[in-house]
Amino acid sequence: SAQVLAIANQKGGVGKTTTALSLGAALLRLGKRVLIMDLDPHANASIHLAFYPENLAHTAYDLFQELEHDPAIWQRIIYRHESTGLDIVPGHIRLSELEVDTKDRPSKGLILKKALADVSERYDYVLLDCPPHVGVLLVNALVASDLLIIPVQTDFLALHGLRLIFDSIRMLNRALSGPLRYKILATMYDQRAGACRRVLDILREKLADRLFATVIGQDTKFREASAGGKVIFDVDPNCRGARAYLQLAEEIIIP
Amino acid sequence: SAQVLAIANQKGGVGKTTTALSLGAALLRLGKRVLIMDLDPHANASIHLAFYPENLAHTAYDLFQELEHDPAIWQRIIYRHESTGLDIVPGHIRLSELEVDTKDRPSKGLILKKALADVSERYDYVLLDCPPHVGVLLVNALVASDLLIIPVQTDFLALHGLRLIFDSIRMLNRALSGPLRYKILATMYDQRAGACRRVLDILREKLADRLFATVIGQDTKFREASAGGKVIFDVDPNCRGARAYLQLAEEIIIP
Ligand SMILES: Nc1ncnc2c1ncn2[C@@H]1O[C@H](COP(=O)(O)OP(=O)(O)OP(=O)(O)O)[C@@H](O)[C@H]1O
Ligand SMILES: Nc1ncnc2c1ncn2[C@@H]1O[C@H](COP(=O)(O)OP(=O)(O)OP(=O)(O)O)[C@@H](O)[C@H]1O
Ligand SMILES: [Mg+2]
Ligand SMILES: [Mg+2]
Repeated sequence: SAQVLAIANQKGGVGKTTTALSLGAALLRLGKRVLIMDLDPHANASIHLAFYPENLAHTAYDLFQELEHDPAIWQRIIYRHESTGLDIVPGHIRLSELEVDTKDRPSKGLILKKALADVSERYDYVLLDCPPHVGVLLVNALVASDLLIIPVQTDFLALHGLRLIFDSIRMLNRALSGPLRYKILATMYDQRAGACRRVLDILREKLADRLFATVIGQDTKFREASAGGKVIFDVDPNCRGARAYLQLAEEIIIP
Repeated sequence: SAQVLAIANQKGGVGKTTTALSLGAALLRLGKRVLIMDLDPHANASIHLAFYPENLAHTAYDLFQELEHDPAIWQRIIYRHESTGLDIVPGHIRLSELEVDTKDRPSKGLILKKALADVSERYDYVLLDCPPHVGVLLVNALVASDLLIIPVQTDFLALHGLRLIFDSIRMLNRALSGPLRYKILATMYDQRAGACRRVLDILREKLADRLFATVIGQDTKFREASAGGKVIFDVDPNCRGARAYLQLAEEIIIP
């Protein structure tokens, strides 16, 4: 049954979406069946693959709108991205209304976990691209996840931000049925910057095996990928960024 | 009297804080008196200058807590950063409580504008570093601002994000007393990336004089600056990043 990987960090622009798409594509290349769920109202992952939420009748928003869960909903909200073979449930701006909508709904944090049971046999990995906010969407993602991947930039402020992340995790652990499994992923690492190297050393020392061995280096090819609506492997499968995410996929498959 | 520059974009990690600190430092070097206000609960600008909110008795949060405005508050919340000469009002995580706190307070969007009148003669420029959220803090910043600077990364998704920004601006214009003056600043421009160049061309074509002529290029030295708690000018005043922000300061002083 599917391993659910939540990709979250309340800080913006740290590589959550890039990780969801690149890791998803890497797992696919290694023969795994992959579903990407775009839980971000800004729907960046969806837009990247040319699924424009305003043009779609059905998106991730439908899942949170159902009053009675119907397994047939998955037929409507899963889209196949032909050129990569990735399956995606697109996001939508209306996801931002959920904070208010689900306020009085009991067990509102369990909606996604329960729904995912229907597709658990169809995929090896389900990747959840999360918005940079703490809220009902993030709680759903964490409750549903088997592993939380936290992309963290290798800069000084990110170290300080880690404290905030761990405070949130501690708070959430009280609400969750079991302790949250998480692992930090160093992203946008610039080996030319001494500051980056120092931060990476500190992360390795403080986090030990809570830090992926794979470090995602800065690679300008990700912008080409974004502009062309492609995943990194379809821009240059041998570039630094592509090889890094492939290595990350292997690290996840064989832990 | 002081020109108030709000630096905002609901997307994370686009260079708001880097712009607040670097532009502030640049204006200082050009002989202007500068105050930076850190309106972000994550207080990145403050932490960068080694003002740790948890160790401070008084921060920007005090301003929004006063039931009756007392001009003497500025003596408590303005700190001088000795090595740069920058004045800063540090942020604090409690700023995030304001969304709830000020819910029932009339004219809650005017708090900052009214308070700033007390220091308007002491500074030439007041820079407001905003959080990546739409909320009461952002409204206060926009109501108080003479110019909204919107840092935008030169990538494909940022173009799509522009639409969201303009929707917000249109919505806010109805609430504000006058139309919002804004100008886009292209940031993290990577000249080696064809994708970046294409996005910059589109921005120039679509925005015309709503786009600063100055483009902030990608510069690894900003990470050194962040790690050392320095502004870019104290790392290398001749590097690409430093010269770009100096050029931006000149563009703002002589519009
Ligand atoms: N390793 C990398 N090297 C260079 N650029 C990168 C890398 N990873 C991501 N980027 C770029 O950085 C920007 C932000 O990345 P991304 O959208 O993945 O972050 P995010 O955490 O999902 O942001 P948000 O919080 O807005 O959802 C994008 O332009 C992306 O192409
Ligand atoms: N021109 C640049 N070249 C290289 N790195 C940059 C540049 N501008 C900013 N950065 C780096 O990018 C990261 C994000 O920048 P910054 O914190 O200024 O963004 P922000 O919009 O304030 O983020 P947030 O939304 O979290 O407040 C920081 O590590 C910063 O040092
Ligand atoms: Mg994202
Ligand atoms: Mg910031």
